[in-house]
Parts: sequence; C-alpha cells; structure tokens
Amino acid sequence: TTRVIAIANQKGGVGKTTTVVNLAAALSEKGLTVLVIDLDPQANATSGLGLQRQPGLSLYPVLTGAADVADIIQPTPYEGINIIPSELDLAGAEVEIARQENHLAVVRGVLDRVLTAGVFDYVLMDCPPSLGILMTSSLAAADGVVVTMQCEYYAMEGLSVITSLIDQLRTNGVNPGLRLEGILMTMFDGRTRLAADVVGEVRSHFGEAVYETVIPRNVRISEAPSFGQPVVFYDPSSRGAEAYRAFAAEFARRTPPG
Amino acid sequence: TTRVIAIANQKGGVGKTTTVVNLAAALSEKGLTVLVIDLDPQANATSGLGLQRQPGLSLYPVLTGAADVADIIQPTPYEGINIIPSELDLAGAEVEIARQENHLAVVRGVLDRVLTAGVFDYVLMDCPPSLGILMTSSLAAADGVVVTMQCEYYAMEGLSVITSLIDQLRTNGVNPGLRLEGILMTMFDGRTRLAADVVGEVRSHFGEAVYETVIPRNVRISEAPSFGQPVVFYDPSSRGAEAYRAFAAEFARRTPPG
Ligand SMILES: Nc1ncnc2c1ncn2[C@@H]1O[C@H](COP(=O)(O)OP(=O)(O)OP(=O)(O)O)[C@@H](O)[C@H]1O
Ligand SMILES: Nc1ncnc2c1ncn2[C@@H]1O[C@H](COP(=O)(O)OP(=O)(O)OP(=O)(O)O)[C@@H](O)[C@H]1O
Ligand SMILES: [Mg+2]
Ligand SMILES: [Mg+2]
Repeated sequence: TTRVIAIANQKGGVGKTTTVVNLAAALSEKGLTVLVIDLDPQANATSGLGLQRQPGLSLYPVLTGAADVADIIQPTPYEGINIIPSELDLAGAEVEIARQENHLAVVRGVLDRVLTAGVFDYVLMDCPPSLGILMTSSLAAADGVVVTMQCEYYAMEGLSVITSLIDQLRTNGVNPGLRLEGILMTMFDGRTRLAADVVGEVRSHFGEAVYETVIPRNVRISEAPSFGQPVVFYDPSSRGAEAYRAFAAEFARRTPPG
Repeated sequence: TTRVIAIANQKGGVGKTTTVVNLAAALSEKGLTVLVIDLDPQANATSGLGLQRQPGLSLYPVLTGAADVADIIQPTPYEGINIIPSELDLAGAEVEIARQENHLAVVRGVLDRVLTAGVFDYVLMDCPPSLGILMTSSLAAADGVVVTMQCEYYAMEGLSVITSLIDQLRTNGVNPGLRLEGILMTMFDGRTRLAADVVGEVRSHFGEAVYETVIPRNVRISEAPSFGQPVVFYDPSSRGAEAYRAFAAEFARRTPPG
C-alpha cells in the first residue's frame, strides 16, 4: 500500500518544501517510488524538482472536475519521482473546496484512485503555510504528518498549533488514523545558543516524536533550487545532502513503505 | 493624515513580522506614533511586541460585527506603539470575509474610523504568508506596500507574484492609490555568493524600488522575540538594530508621515 505523508506547518519558511524535495530524492536513491503533490500556489516544490509552472497543471482543475488526476501527474527529471505540479490558479482552491459539500473529504476524494492504485511507495504532500481549507482537507487525506521546524523562537511558538490540529482531525473522526510521524528540526546553526536551546526545548516537550536527525543550516541547500535540483543531487557530498540522506533512512525506518 | 502600510509577501519566513516589529520600534524612537495590525492567526507580531494572545482580541470579532475596533486596540509596553493583536480565531476571517458583499472593501470598512481619525502617524499591517481574501482585502485598505524578501532563490521566484498583485489592485480600480513603497532585502549573509547574486538580480529588475538598506542575517534579531522585544530595544548596538534604524530613516524619507 502507498503511504500518504503531508509535510506541514502553518509557520512560513521552515523548510517544508526543501524537506519534500530532498526526502523524495533520497528515497528515490534507495529505489523507492515517490509522488510529490505540490499544494502551494507558489509552486516551489515544482521548480525545486526542475519543472516550470504551466497554466492548467495543478490540482485545481482536478478539484473543479475539469481534469482527471491521472492526466495531471507529470514525470520529473529524476528517476522514481513523479509530481502533481502547481501553479497560481491553485490559489483559487480554497474557495472551490469551500463551495463543495463535506469539504474535508474533497482532497481525499480526488486522490483516492491514485492513493489506492499502489503504484507509489510514498506520496509526499508539500503544504502551503496556512490554516485554510486546502491545508486541512489535505491533512484529512493523509496517513501521517511530518512537521518541519526551524530552530527559532517564532517557529517554536507555532508548533502546538499544528500538533493540536492533527490531534483534532484524529479525535473528531475526520481522519481517525492520522499520526504525527515526527518533528524534523531544520536550519540548525551550531554557532548560536538559540538553536541549541530551541532543540532542547522541543525534545523535552515532544520526546520521541522528534527525529534524531537534525538538518544543519547549509548554503548548498539554498543554492540547489536555482538549478532545479534537490541538494542530494546538486552536491551529493555536502553536509546538507548527507543530513537529508540520514533523515530519509530514519524516516523509512519509522514509516516503512507498505 | 495617517499612512497605512502593509508589509506583505506570500512567501513564508521572509522577515515580514520582524520588519513590522522593528520598523514600529525605530519609528517610535523618533517620536512617531504607530498602530500595528497583526493579520496573521499565528500572532507573531503580537508576541514580538511583548503581548500574550488572548481569545477574542483580534480583528475577527470586528469583521463579524461582534466588537468595535476601538475596543480591540491595545497598548504595548513600548511608548508610541499600539496594536490590534491577533489570535487563532483570526483563521476564520477568510470564510467570514468571503461571506460578505464586496469582500475587497471589508477590511477598509472596519478600519476606516481608525485610519481617518489621524491619531497615528503610521499604521503597519503584518500580513500572513498567503494569497487569500484577508491578504487581498488588507492590500485594498492600504496606501502602500513594503515587500520584504530573503536573499534566497525561492523568495526571488515569488517576488513577481506580489508585485503584480499590487499592480492589479491599482489598475482594476479596487485601490487606485496603492503604491509599491519598496522592496527590503533581509537575512543577507555576506559569506555566501547566493545572497549577493540575488540582491544584484533584484536590483537590476526593480531598480529604485529596492531600498538601499539591506538587513543582515544577525542572530540577535532571532533571539529578541523570545524576550517579547524588538531587537532595536533588546540589543540596541547590534548590527540588526542598527540596520533596522537605518531602514526606518530611509522608509520615513521615502514615505513621510502625513
Ligand atoms: N537547512 C537549510 N540550510 C539553508 N537554507 C535552507 C535550509 N532549508 C531551507 N533553506 C532555505 O530557506 C528558505 C525556506 O525554506 P523552504 O522554502 O523550504 O520553507 P517552506 O516552509 O517550504 O516555506 P513556505 O512556508 O513559504 O512554503 C528557502 O530559501 C530554502 O532554500
Ligand atoms: N535579519 C535576520 N537575521 C536573523 N534572523 C532573522 C532575520 N529576520 C528574521 N529572522 C528570523 O527568521 C524567522 C522568519 O522571520 P519572520 O517570522 O519575521 O518572517 P515572516 O515573513 O513574518 O514569516 P511568516 O511568513 O511565517 O509570517 C524568524 O524566526 C525570525 O526571528
Ligand atoms: Mg514551501
Ligand atoms: Mg510573520
């Protein structure tokens, strides 16, 4: 069976897209097949995997019924990684979903055929920085959530918002199987006390839920998107690439493919 | 007259809140009076100015008509700075505004009394990382927009999205006076080529619109929010505080108080 994982956090700029793109790359290196779904109208996961935004190629026409999901899935330059790309029209998804009955089931409804076909080992959803309906409907469609978090104060303040949203969707029956797969600390800068303090605080609150692997701040990670490549392929021996490979191994151990 | 400025960018984590909080602080040091409006349900500007989130204290009850805006304005610990705070209920604003007629005029409608009373020299709106209705309705209520931008690739990719949204609101008559006040480059890391490349590229595209002042990446800036203080007060002689003071001087020159 396919594992459907949302990478989410309503706080902006905490490494969601970077994690989706590099986790997909590192999993594909191990021979696993991944479908990335770009749920952000900014379409950063789309360009981070080497594709241009194209009008009409996003989940939006699937949500309105204008297109079939099978026609929207695109290959990427990377073996084992396919994508449902994004473009600006997706910003209209919030209003579109709100119009439909039972809006929390909308994303699950359009993806069901893909998710149950068993073609992919993993589906990774790159969520926008939001608490809106597209985000909650996507969480309702997922098996689990990886929360990425910068080692900074504002990011820590917002952590309980996303973790309680996950608990709510599980306990109110919308998605009874939804799990917090783990919390990934990113952009760790070893030279500052703040980063070490934040990691210590998050580990003391969330214990085992926090992944052992911590992603360091590494300039090669932020250079890679301008070449449309995950850092894992752009600079395979960089600290960033090694950290994301270590994360993919830990992720696959804790959330094994079906 | 009061100058109403939105600090906006749909890309997450690009220094919007940090700029609102520190611009407000540096302007208040010059004897000017500022009203900060926290339009993000994450309420980072609220905590960054030393206040706790409180249920019922946000623009949300004003939008639904349950409260009067004058009752929601709170003092902060800092002389010359008042705030319309935020809390999680504000996440419901999107749906609330969408229900009303002429939703682009809703934010202007509820703020009009405050904006025309002339009590404040500046109103600074901290926008959420979004392309939703609350964000566009806020832009429709502003005189000008400061766009903050990290010196990174994904942030550069999204710049044309916010600048064309501003142009659209001006040319389609929703807000004929709306100006791009300027683009502020933040989190500049002098040790990386990427940052210098991005600044060069943005200056060549947007020319004069880019502020001379560039805010460096400075750990004191990211430490300050955990003490509920702008860096301008937390560590007045830090590179971060000096950069934001220089920015406030440049901002006040280009966008003088009424
Ligand atoms: N470990 C890292 N080291 C250095 N730079 C990083 C790292 N992780 C991410 N970045 C950079 O930081 C910025 C923010 O990361 P990213 O865009 O992945 O976050 P996000 O959570 O997806 O943002 P948004 O909320 O806008 O979707 C990007 O420019 C990215 O290249
Ligand atoms: N110049 C800087 N140097 C170092 N850290 C910074 C700087 N500016 C902002 N930060 C830190 O980077 C993070 C992102 O900044 P901030 O929260 O202000 O961005 P934002 O655009 O408001 O994010 P969001 O999109 O979630 O609203 C914060 O943790 C902040 O403390
Ligand atoms: Mg992203
Ligand atoms: Mg913010």
